[in-house]
Amino acid sequence: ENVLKLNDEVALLNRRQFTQAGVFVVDLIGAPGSGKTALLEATLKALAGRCRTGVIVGDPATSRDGERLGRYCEQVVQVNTGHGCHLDANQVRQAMGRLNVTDLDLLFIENVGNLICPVGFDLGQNAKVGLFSVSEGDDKAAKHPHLVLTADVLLLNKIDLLAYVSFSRDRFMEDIRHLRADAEVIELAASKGLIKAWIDWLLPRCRTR
Amino acid sequence: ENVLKLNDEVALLNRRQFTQAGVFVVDLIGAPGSGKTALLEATLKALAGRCRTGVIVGDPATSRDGERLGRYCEQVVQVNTGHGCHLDANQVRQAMGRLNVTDLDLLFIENVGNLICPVGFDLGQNAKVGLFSVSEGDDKAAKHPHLVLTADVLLLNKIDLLAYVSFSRDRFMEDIRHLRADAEVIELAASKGLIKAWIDWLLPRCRTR
Ligand SMILES: Nc1nc2c(ncn2[C@@H]2O[C@H](COP(=O)(O)OP(=O)(O)OP(=O)(O)O)[C@@H](O)[C@H]2O)c(=O)[nH]1
Ligand SMILES: Nc1nc2c(ncn2[C@@H]2O[C@H](COP(=O)(O)OP(=O)(O)OP(=O)(O)O)[C@@H](O)[C@H]2O)c(=O)[nH]1
Ligand SMILES: [Mg+2]
Ligand SMILES: [Mg+2]
Ligand SMILES: [Zn+2]
Ligand SMILES: [Zn+2]
Repeated sequence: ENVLKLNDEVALLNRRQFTQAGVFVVDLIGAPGSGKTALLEATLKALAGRCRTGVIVGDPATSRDGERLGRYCEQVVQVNTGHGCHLDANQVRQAMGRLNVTDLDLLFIENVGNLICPVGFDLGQNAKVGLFSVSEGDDKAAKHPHLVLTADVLLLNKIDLLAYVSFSRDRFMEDIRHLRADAEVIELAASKGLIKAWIDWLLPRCRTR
Repeated sequence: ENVLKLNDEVALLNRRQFTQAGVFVVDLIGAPGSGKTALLEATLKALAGRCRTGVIVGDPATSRDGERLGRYCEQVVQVNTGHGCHLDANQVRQAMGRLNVTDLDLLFIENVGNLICPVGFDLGQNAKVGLFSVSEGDDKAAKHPHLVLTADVLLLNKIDLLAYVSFSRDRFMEDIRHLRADAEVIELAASKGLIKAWIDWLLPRCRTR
């Protein structure tokens, strides 16, 4: 429909500009409180000195995530979407104007906390990352097939809580395999800094000239 | 805009029909995995014999919630929204056709897991309930002012996890008071059956003839 078509046209412009700037762009999608910001805090710390990073973060309100991330990274832009339920390509384009993308190797876009709406909106990213967390329950992959099917990699966060919540890794993985045989799932505990496999996935994608 | 206006017209029809049927309707809104279904499981069990209950549950995919709730209640309708990010009044109207609302005192509508989109769509309910959970982090109220401002009551779930996660009740409550002085917040642990204050809130609203 029309809104989507307009969005995709701007997304193409973004993608072209990102490519020219030599920056790899990640669209991070997950439910509210799944740990997107905690993951980026740990990631920015781990990549310091190895990869030049920047962040665009979207939330309906507040600049709390932008402030948290600003402690680890100079190039951070906070977008407030108001009643908007997802970042769109135009908001990302505006945010790009407040960054120096040519000085970046890796740009993270922390999308609005929402497992549905962001999935359909191309922002011009290179990779779409789907983040689930153990405390949400093991059926969230089955309930969100659009994200599972279109993500380049899936992350399962808060594995440190496995002892305290009823989450079956088997059921979660089976639901994912049922949707796609080729899904890659990386387990993490972002707030505990247990993110090695994710950093290993990122490093080859850190685009340096 | 036009979609919203059409929705509200159908919501008015729903509200009229619910009133004639003498049923009190609750729209339960919360993030994916916040514990909406767990809360309804515990609620249906607690109200058995005291209040005639029914449920309409929306999810992008699967009938897992409908099946869970069907064990405690005969009048359950599962709606699948596909790429849709919220239940709308028309979907509720269709679901009503599959229920016998005149035989109900209390109808729960478990909305799609999403803290944003469902807030703006009137379904014809009597009360809008906002559910947050401790594992999401204490900033979710501040980030979702639209829900906080339009909810009739707010619930904080998974309080049994307080020892294992970094959640400040003070910050959470302060954020809410900042938005509205009159907010009522009920603490619960749905999967542990600790829902007394919520049942106390519901019972006077259980509309019997
Ligand atoms: N136990 C545990 N808690 C975590 C982990 N990662 C994040 N958290 C906690 O989960 C809560 C939410 O984390 P955030 O990073 O704010 O989540 P988010 O996905 O950025 O949330 P939004 O941006 O609001 O959608 C915070 O209290 C974090 O401390 C983890 O690996 N383990
Ligand atoms: N520790 C703890 N876990 C809970 C509580 N309530 C729910 N859970 C767990 O949280 C997970 C999600 O619960 P659900 O009831 O499926 O959540 P939901 O809000 O209905 O999720 P969606 O319908 O998919 O949006 C499950 O693993 C539940 O067992 C609680 O009070 N304490
Ligand atoms: Mg965040
Ligand atoms: Mg549910
Ligand atoms: Zn949306
Ligand atoms: Zn929506």
